[in-house]
Amino acid sequence: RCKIISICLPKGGVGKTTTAVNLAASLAVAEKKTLLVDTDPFGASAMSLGFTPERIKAGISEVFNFTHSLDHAIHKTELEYLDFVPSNVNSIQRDDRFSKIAENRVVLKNALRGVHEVYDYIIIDCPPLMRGIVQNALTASTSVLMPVRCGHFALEAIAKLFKYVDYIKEIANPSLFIEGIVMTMYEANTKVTEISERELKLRYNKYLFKTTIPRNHMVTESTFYGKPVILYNVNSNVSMAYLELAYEIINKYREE
Amino acid sequence: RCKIISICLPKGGVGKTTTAVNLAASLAVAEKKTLLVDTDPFGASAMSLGFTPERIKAGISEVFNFTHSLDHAIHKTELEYLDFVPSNVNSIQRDDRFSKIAENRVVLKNALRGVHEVYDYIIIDCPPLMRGIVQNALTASTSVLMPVRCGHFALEAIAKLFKYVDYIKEIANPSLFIEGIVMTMYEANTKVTEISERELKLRYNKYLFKTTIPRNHMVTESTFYGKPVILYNVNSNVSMAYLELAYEIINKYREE
Ligand SMILES: Nc1ncnc2c1ncn2[C@@H]1O[C@H](COP(=O)(O)OP(=O)(O)OP(=O)(O)O)[C@@H](O)[C@H]1O
Ligand SMILES: Nc1ncnc2c1ncn2[C@@H]1O[C@H](COP(=O)(O)OP(=O)(O)OP(=O)(O)O)[C@@H](O)[C@H]1O
Ligand SMILES: [Mg+2]
Ligand SMILES: [Mg+2]
Repeated sequence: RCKIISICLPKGGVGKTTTAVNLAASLAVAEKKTLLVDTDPFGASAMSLGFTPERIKAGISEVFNFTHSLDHAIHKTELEYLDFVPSNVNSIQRDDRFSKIAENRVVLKNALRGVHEVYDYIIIDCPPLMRGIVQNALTASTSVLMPVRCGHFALEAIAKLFKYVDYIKEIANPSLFIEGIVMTMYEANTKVTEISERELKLRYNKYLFKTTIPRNHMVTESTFYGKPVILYNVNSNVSMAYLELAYEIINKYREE
Repeated sequence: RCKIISICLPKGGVGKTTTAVNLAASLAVAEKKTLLVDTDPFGASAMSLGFTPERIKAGISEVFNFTHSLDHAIHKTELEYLDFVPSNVNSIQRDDRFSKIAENRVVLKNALRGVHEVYDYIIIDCPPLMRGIVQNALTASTSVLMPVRCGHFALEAIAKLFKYVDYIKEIANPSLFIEGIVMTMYEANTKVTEISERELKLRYNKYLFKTTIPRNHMVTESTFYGKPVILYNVNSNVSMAYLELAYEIINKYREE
């Protein structure tokens, strides 16, 4: 019943955190019981939801250190159907320790086992890389959702990630599949968008979501106020797009 | 004589690679003998300069595996005064091995020792993190240049990096200093820019470069053609800005 979706791309700044936070919030608005898990030591998901360090009791860092069970790292949010596990990797020593423990690729999978029955969706925000903790996330996941910002680097990143997903399927998680590719920060009528869209449709057409996420300053503005954009400015085109993306995913599973 | 500058910020997608490539190219246009070193396994610097895998004979990956000296990983570019060392970490196994060897923080410093006499500037492109290879880069560097894109995440990233630089100064490289903070993808008159600029001036005013790098699609467009934007479209505002940034750095050292 529980679908675990990793939001992943080895390229930085493509909208992984923005998509993880707002997709999770949109699923919660649709009254799907949702858990957002931040595996990026940088901790941008916590910033997006207004969780300052004082408000965090424990996070993935403590779960990986085996000092806390996942239950103790779960925080309630202002959305009834959304819970949150921050990364809380908040020191240089913890970052080193976290990346060492993450070499064991089943730690996250085992940690999430206990909460499968509770949630409809678990959304995992990943850092921009393809080893260690991201191997953990993909090993624990049902599927992978790739946000892509138009440009040559992001397209190359998709090709690399497709290969990596095949590798994870072979060594750790045979049932892993590609949930889809969503275009983020979309700006119509630029040459970059034209080239990227043509290439995406050529190579990955069947994976492309119908929904595209438009570029809108409200997203970046909302992070200063510790609110996901779907709560900060619900009528904006970008909020509507994230709600649409959530329904596109919900309806896909309904058909099954 | 040789200045080694790491282009670094633990946040993804802020313009590290774009700044590393175009600053190095601008220094070369100013006839400073420059070496660009890519330490990011993703390899975006190579993409920016049109180095496809077939054209790469060796990179940082081989230097860290001790199969090649740095000399053998140096590639000529179309600019007379610019040489390039790609990352060439081009498999999952190599990525794992690379990050293990990078736990020894002096590998890069020792590798660069042999070429100090040859270059005026060595520019190091870093991945968006703060351990392993980035510890290597900061241990090997004279200074750190931080590109920042307006927004809450990038501002938090600066605070984290300042702390990390203090840590590196304490344990490995006491003479490391902050070269400066450069605003990238700058768009005037948005609330995000207003809040960010105010906060940057309040907290880091003495570190801010006079030069800001404007947002211009030409940057992303240029990556499809394997050319740094200062060669792809030399008259654009973004190319002029990178040339200006190079002269701001050159003149700073001239005064010393
Ligand atoms: N639709 C959008 N419109 C405008 N800005 C956006 C949009 N989505 C994301 N951004 C901005 O782009 C920047 C990068 O987004 P985000 O941090 O979500 O990417 P990421 O892939 O998680 O980055 P990292 O690789 O560092 O984890 C942020 O400043 C964010 O506010
Ligand atoms: N001045 C600019 N105007 C418009 N787009 C830009 C500018 N600078 C960079 N970009 C684009 O923003 C994206 C991110 O830039 P870049 O890859 O250089 O960042 P990065 O910090 O190196 O990312 P990573 O963290 O993944 O290494 C790229 O698609 C690039 O083309
Ligand atoms: Mg992120
Ligand atoms: Mg980069």
